[in-house]
Amino acid sequence: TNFSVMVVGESGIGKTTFINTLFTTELIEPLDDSTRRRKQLDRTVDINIHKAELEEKVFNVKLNVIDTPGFGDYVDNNDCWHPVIDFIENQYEQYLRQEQQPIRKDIVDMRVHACLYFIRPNGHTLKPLDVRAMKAIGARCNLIPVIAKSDTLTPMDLKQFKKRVMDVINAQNIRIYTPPIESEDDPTSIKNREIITAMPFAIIGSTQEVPTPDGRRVKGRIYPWGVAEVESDQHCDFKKLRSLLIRTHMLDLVTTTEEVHYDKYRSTQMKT
Amino acid sequence: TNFSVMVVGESGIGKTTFINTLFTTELIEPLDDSTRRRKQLDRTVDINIHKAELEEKVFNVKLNVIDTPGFGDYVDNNDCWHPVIDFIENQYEQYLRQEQQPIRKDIVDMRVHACLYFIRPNGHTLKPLDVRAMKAIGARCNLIPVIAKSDTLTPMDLKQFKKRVMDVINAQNIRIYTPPIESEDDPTSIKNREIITAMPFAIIGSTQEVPTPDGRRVKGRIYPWGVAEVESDQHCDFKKLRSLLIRTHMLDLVTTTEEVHYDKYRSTQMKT
Ligand SMILES: Nc1nc2c(ncn2[C@@H]2O[C@H](COP(=O)(O)OP(=O)(O)O)[C@@H](O)[C@H]2O)c(=O)[nH]1
Ligand SMILES: Nc1nc2c(ncn2[C@@H]2O[C@H](COP(=O)(O)OP(=O)(O)O)[C@@H](O)[C@H]2O)c(=O)[nH]1
Repeated sequence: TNFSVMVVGESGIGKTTFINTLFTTELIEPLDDSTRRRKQLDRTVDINIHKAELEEKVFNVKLNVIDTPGFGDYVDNNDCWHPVIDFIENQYEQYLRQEQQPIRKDIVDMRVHACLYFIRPNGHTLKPLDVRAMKAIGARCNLIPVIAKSDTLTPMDLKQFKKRVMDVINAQNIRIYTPPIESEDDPTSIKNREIITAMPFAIIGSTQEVPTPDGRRVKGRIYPWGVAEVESDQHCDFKKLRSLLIRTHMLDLVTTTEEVHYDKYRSTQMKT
Repeated sequence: TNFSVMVVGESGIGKTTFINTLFTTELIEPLDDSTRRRKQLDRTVDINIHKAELEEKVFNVKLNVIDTPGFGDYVDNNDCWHPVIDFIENQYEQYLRQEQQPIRKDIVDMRVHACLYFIRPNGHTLKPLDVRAMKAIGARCNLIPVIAKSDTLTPMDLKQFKKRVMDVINAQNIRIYTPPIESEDDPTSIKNREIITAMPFAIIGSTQEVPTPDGRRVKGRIYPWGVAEVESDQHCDFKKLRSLLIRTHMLDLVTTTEEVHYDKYRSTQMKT
């Protein structure tokens, strides 16, 4: 099975660290300074694909992480989400063509199953760029907004910021991925409702293991005033998001991509 | 005496909080959400002037804080530093005209004595916008770059980031304010050298008083993992910057504005 996750957000927002934290293996190598400076000069948005094999419990998953260097990084960021949109639609196009072949074996499915959009934790509201990009992305694939570097926000700041982000998302009709809720008291539905109320997920990323004041060793960020822990539910929503992506909802993300987003693309193409 | 400080940086970077922390009195009222959203739609960079009387030790200072809402906030931020530059030069122009009057009493001096440029703590390097804006500003007034929300950076991150920022500043010939160093072992020179090595200043802003785990009450940000203190030298450079701005170097900032920056403007104008 192919599972493709796209990460979108400006340089330095923590995408690389998050992906490497999530998959416990260094999937994305950090760029060196001279490469970064060269990227600032070329003013383009690239699409980079990183591949890995995941052995999660009983199934083998071919993981693809799609990175978007250059997104939101320039003085003029007009249309910087177009390469992202084009990539998503190209995967649908390629799948459509393969699907239409008389012989269908060995179809390569590179469709994007989830797009993690990294929001800067500036504490006020979404930027105009975020609104326009998320609107375009959410209309074409499973959009999961995340609040990057949430250790920048105090619990009070975070609560307010999450509310404001959701207000703008709703006011602007931005479509985000929502897990299905079937029945009122199904344990799965309760779990799903917890997930929905936590959105947008506040994340902290770190591949470093550090000692806490009380002697444990955890993945986290060590500050003079304390240790922000990646895997503590009191510190951030990392565990909820990880669980959604690679345990409980991987199948739903793949299914909705096929049955909702790809289907919409396909029927639009067939009409024209 | 008039003392004018300009704060430049994108919305949500912490300018308001910093100014209110610095001057212990709410000089800038935070915008409400609807005003912020309207600002996002108008796509202009404004110049707002906030006035206050400061009673610092033996002298009375008329403080002016100049804010720049809209800077760096749009999808396309081309030339967004132009209103900032225009404002700085307009003050020189107005001073020049008053200076040229036969009767000079009651000259109003609104020249900008220091411009605090807020850098996003993204951990990699300066953004192209930062480079272009700082280059233009530093050529015309005392530019003091600060690393905003430095509680986002671990001590290791911060050390690397400061170095990278200074590397780019030097490579790009961005002129920043440097306190004078007269002699090798003068206690003032030692203090000045400490200040220079701390640049760019890493700041944490907070007007809230919070309890620390060991029972003190401090200005800071209270996280589940600890309290980031504004006035601890182990946590950030706030005290160094405050000392520079309103104690040890206020006079030098005023003098260099007059003798270096304004003088350069004046002689350029007189040639043309
Ligand atoms: N405060 C904070 N910093 C982070 C976090 N994740 C990553 N960083 C730091 O942010 C910087 C940029 O991270 P990186 O993952 O390379 O960002 P990318 O350019 O989006 O891939 C690095 O210095 C990281 O240490 C986080 O959750 N919180
Ligand atoms: N992590 C962190 N957050 C801060 C700091 N200073 C301000 N903030 C938060 O950042 C948000 C925006 O601050 P504000 O001062 O209004 O930013 P402005 O738009 O630049 O004036 C608020 O939620 C503040 O609580 C800081 O030093 N560190």
